[in-house]
Amino acid sequence: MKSLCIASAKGGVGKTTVSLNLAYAMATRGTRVLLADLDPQGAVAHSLGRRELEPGLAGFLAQELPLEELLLKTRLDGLSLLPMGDLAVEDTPALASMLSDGAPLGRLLREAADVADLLLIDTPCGFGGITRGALSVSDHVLLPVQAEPLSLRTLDQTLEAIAGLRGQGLAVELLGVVITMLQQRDPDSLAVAEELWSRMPPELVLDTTIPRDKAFLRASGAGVPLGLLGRRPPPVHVVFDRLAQELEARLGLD
Amino acid sequence: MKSLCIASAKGGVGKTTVSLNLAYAMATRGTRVLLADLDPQGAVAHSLGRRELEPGLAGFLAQELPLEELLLKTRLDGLSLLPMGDLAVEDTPALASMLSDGAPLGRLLREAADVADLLLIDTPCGFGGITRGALSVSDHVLLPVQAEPLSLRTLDQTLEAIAGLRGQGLAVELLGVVITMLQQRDPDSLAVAEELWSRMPPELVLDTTIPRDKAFLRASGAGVPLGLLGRRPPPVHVVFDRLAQELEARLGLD
Ligand SMILES: Nc1ncnc2c1ncn2[C@@H]1O[C@H](COP(=O)(O)OP(=O)(O)OP(=O)(O)O)[C@@H](O)[C@H]1O
Ligand SMILES: Nc1ncnc2c1ncn2[C@@H]1O[C@H](COP(=O)(O)OP(=O)(O)OP(=O)(O)O)[C@@H](O)[C@H]1O
Ligand SMILES: [Mg+2]
Ligand SMILES: [Mg+2]
Repeated sequence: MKSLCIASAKGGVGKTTVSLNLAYAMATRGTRVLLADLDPQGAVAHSLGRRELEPGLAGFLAQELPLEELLLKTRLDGLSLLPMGDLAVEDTPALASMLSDGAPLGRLLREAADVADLLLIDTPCGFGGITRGALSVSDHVLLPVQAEPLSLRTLDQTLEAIAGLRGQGLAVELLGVVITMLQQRDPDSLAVAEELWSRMPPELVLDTTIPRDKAFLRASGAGVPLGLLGRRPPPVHVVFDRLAQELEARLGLD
Repeated sequence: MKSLCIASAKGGVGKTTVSLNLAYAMATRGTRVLLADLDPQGAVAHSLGRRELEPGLAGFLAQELPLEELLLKTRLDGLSLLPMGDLAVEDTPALASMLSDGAPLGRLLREAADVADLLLIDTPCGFGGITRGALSVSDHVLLPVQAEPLSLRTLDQTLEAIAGLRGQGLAVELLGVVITMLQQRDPDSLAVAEELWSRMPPELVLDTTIPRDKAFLRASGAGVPLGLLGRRPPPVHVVFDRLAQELEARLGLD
């Protein structure tokens, strides 16, 4: 099994949207994917219109429940979900300090290996204890960069944070950045993409870019990944097929 | 002096954009505003195209420097800035635990009262130690809610977090929510605004809404608040005049 963490210091750049739609696309192409939601807000479950009442990861950690009992099946055989579960807001700091050295997630990794080829982890914004814990059990990390000036300006800090964690002994490798919410006809948005293409080493910027598209609001309003929106999914959903193909090759899952 | 914190559990909802443009609009209307950036990413400075090399808040706390020495003047007499300053990424957890009970920020409050009528505090996403510290020294908190389904779904957790902190003794009052990035011609975006108008008590939803507008990308690309973009500011900048007026009345600054 491989493990991939989706992380970013900046908020609202598309971590949850990429996690959900990439997991769905990779599962339709035959990879067994376990999507784990480590964001205390439980955005993955929210994106799927589910109430957060299952025990989820919070139950896995607190009551030592077996993973098999907590996984949520989806309409797709190859995709299972581990939601954050029922976590009281005031318990978030305790969760962050519990996870920050990654030890409790070791059991997640071991039990996930029985059911999945890829463990995909969505994280909250920033590099607090939860994200550091997730990175400590991940082989790779993918950084969504929103094609807007503010998100570009904080990219250096994200790259520094990753380099710093590797300096402290974490093995996680930077897979690269994926450009999200790109508006090709907006000069300020396009300038961000052009700067990434010219500044970053080419192998660290994924070829697939994700355009800003109203279909994403429709999908999250309907509580489904793009691929399940309506009888015929919106044309933009093929972007995640391309992203899935690119990642299969990079992760050695093809 | 009054103090107002801009906070949200969800990332990328417009906290920094509202903080910066509201501070600028209130200062043009005669309120002396100190805008303090408590986000370790230093987004306020990034929005103004500045390098983060000043000591800023990190220097204020670590070296007990006087506030007067750290404030950055702007083109507007009534607006001064306290950037986050030069903070190494690995020092963020220590900052979060240092601030979480708010005590170090007490000195900020006392010294700010000599220079400002309003202390406006931008915070990182989530309700970690830094945001809890900021809330503990704030009279009021304003919650930006992005007019998109995912942001609405996490609003309950934000309201719960505020109620929980008040239960633990914090005096901060919820001023209300401000709808950001509203797309009136997109049914999914409009549905979020309509749900807020029908679900929340009317006094808790500000009358002023902030539309999604490309001018915001131009302004952050140029490193200025909307009011300083180009020879004649874009029409959308009047939205922050209206927001300023509304807040002056609610905060008793008129
Ligand atoms: N390509 C896109 N086009 C249009 N809207 C998008 C796109 N990707 C994401 N969105 C919307 O932008 C908002 C932010 O996306 P999302 O919640 O996935 O970001 P995030 O990085 O997970 O945020 P957080 O920091 O809160 O975890 C959501 O409302 C989502 O529906
Ligand atoms: N009304 C708007 N219309 C269009 N774009 C906007 C608007 N408000 C903010 N933006 C853009 O949306 C992005 C997110 O805004 P911003 O960085 O202010 O959010 P934030 O809540 O401070 O994010 P973080 O959680 O990272 O602190 C930025 O690129 C900003 O320029
Ligand atoms: Mg998310
Ligand atoms: Mg911000």
